[in-house]
Amino acid sequence: MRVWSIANQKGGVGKTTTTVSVGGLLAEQGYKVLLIDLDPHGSLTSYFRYDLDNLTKSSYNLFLMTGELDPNEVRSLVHDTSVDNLKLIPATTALATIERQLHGQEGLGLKVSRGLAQLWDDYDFALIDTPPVLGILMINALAACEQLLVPVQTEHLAIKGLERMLRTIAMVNRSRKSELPYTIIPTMYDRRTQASVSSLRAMRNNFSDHIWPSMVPVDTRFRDASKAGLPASKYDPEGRGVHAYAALLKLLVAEQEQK
Amino acid sequence: MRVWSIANQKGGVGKTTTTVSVGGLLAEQGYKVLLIDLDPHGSLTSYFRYDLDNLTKSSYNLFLMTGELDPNEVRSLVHDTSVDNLKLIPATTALATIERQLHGQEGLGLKVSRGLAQLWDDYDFALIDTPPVLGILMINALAACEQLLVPVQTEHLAIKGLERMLRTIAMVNRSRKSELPYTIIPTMYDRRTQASVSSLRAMRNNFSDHIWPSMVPVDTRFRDASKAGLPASKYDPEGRGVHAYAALLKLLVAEQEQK
Ligand SMILES: Nc1ncnc2c1ncn2[C@@H]1O[C@H](COP(=O)(O)OP(=O)(O)OP(=O)(O)O)[C@@H](O)[C@H]1O
Ligand SMILES: Nc1ncnc2c1ncn2[C@@H]1O[C@H](COP(=O)(O)OP(=O)(O)OP(=O)(O)O)[C@@H](O)[C@H]1O
Ligand SMILES: [Mg+2]
Ligand SMILES: [Mg+2]
Repeated sequence: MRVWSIANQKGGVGKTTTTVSVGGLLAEQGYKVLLIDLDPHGSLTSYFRYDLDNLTKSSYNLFLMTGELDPNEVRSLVHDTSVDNLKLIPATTALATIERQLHGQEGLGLKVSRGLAQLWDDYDFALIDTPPVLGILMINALAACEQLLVPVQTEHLAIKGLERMLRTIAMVNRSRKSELPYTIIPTMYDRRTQASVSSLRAMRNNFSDHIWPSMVPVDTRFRDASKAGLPASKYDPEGRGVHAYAALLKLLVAEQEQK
Repeated sequence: MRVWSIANQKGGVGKTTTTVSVGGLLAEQGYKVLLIDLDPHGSLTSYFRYDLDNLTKSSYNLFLMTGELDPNEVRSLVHDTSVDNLKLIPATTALATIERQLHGQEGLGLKVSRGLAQLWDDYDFALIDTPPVLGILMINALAACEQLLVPVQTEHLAIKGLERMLRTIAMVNRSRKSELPYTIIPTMYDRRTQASVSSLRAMRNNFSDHIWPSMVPVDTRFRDASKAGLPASKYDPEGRGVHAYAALLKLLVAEQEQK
């Protein structure tokens, strides 16, 4: 199983949209895909019509499991989505209490990676969506993954946020055996806006060795797709946003196979 | 001094844009305005070209002040912006450590309101920008303000986020003498997108007694303005987004005068 996390400390940059779009395309290509929602706000969970406030099994349970883990207990957290081959471990608002309640507990940063290890042969890919805050939930996602996707809106303020995210990655790398590979994904690109054009150019200059050479354009179909509770590729396979994510995925999978 | 907070637990809905736009318009009308950045990510601080990582005086200092407060010590946290009549108490990334470091300290939820009380005669309005997370920083903003502005993107997922924000307001109201007035502001409305049109209608149906009857349309000039480090009204006074915020402000100020 390949584990990819989608993270950026800036809000509203397209993390959840990237998770659903990439997950949906992988599932359509026949891969078995598991999505994990680590955001207490639960956009990914709501996207697939689950109600955060009424779930008894969720990613929160991963943080309560101690000692020898039972694969069937982890499997019981998995829910269906509207798409074949695409499953979900949803979030609940209780995730927001973990930092205060479990602070100082041994191995708190590795709860998600230990839980996912129990499902290693069930799925080809696991994608983890994260909240826009540096804390124990993001640390778990960064510790559990082998590749990090960093969506960044093509606008001026987002570049400052990206520098902070890269400092977080450098911090995490100090406790990993090998450096965490990451890909910066320019999103919501609008060629009619001067700020969008110039910030994409600035991003390509400043972060040239980790940035995806293309970008995801602004596409109103993403909002329509989220209203329909479907990945964009199921909602409108010919959308320009879907084509962009398909091109990104082709590159990521090719790079992954080389390893 | 009137204190307004801008908050929503969902990321990327236009909180910082609303803070800058409303603040810029009030300053142009001759009011003395103070902006306060409580977001450890510091979009408002970056907007006005300050570097979060190199500031010695910031909103973080408000949380360290104890005992009898000295107005001049609070005044020393105030920085200039590119606009006359518009000042800023910036953020630093250290804000993200408050919850862990000061947890359990007496009166931690009232640090910002006690600090602002020292500047009561210096400004006509104080606007507080917040991070997209329920925690001690948002609690401080909700405790300090007399009016809450809740920007909500006109898209399907945002309505779920709004329900959660309203539960947070209900929680805060339990410890206030009188209910906190709040106004829901539909943002980034795009009449070409079916999801935008139907979610605005759903919002108006479900939250009719607290929603602003108009909305802020999608306007690419906001990104250009943020690149220029200017409020949208200074960047392009005739933009349709600026006109929308001017109409909102007229209503809010009129309502405020009636009290
Ligand atoms: N390429 C795009 N074009 C147009 N709209 C987009 C695009 N990508 C995402 N969106 C829209 O932008 C909004 C924010 O996206 P999303 O929720 O994926 O961001 P996020 O980073 O996950 O936010 P949060 O920080 O709250 O978790 C959503 O309404 C989504 O539909
Ligand atoms: N009406 C609008 N039309 C088009 N773009 C907008 C509009 N309002 C805000 N934006 C853009 O959307 C992005 C997110 O806005 P903003 O940073 O104000 O949201 P936020 O809620 O403060 O985000 P965060 O949760 O990260 O603090 C910015 O690029 C901003 O320029
Ligand atoms: Mg998200
Ligand atoms: Mg903001």
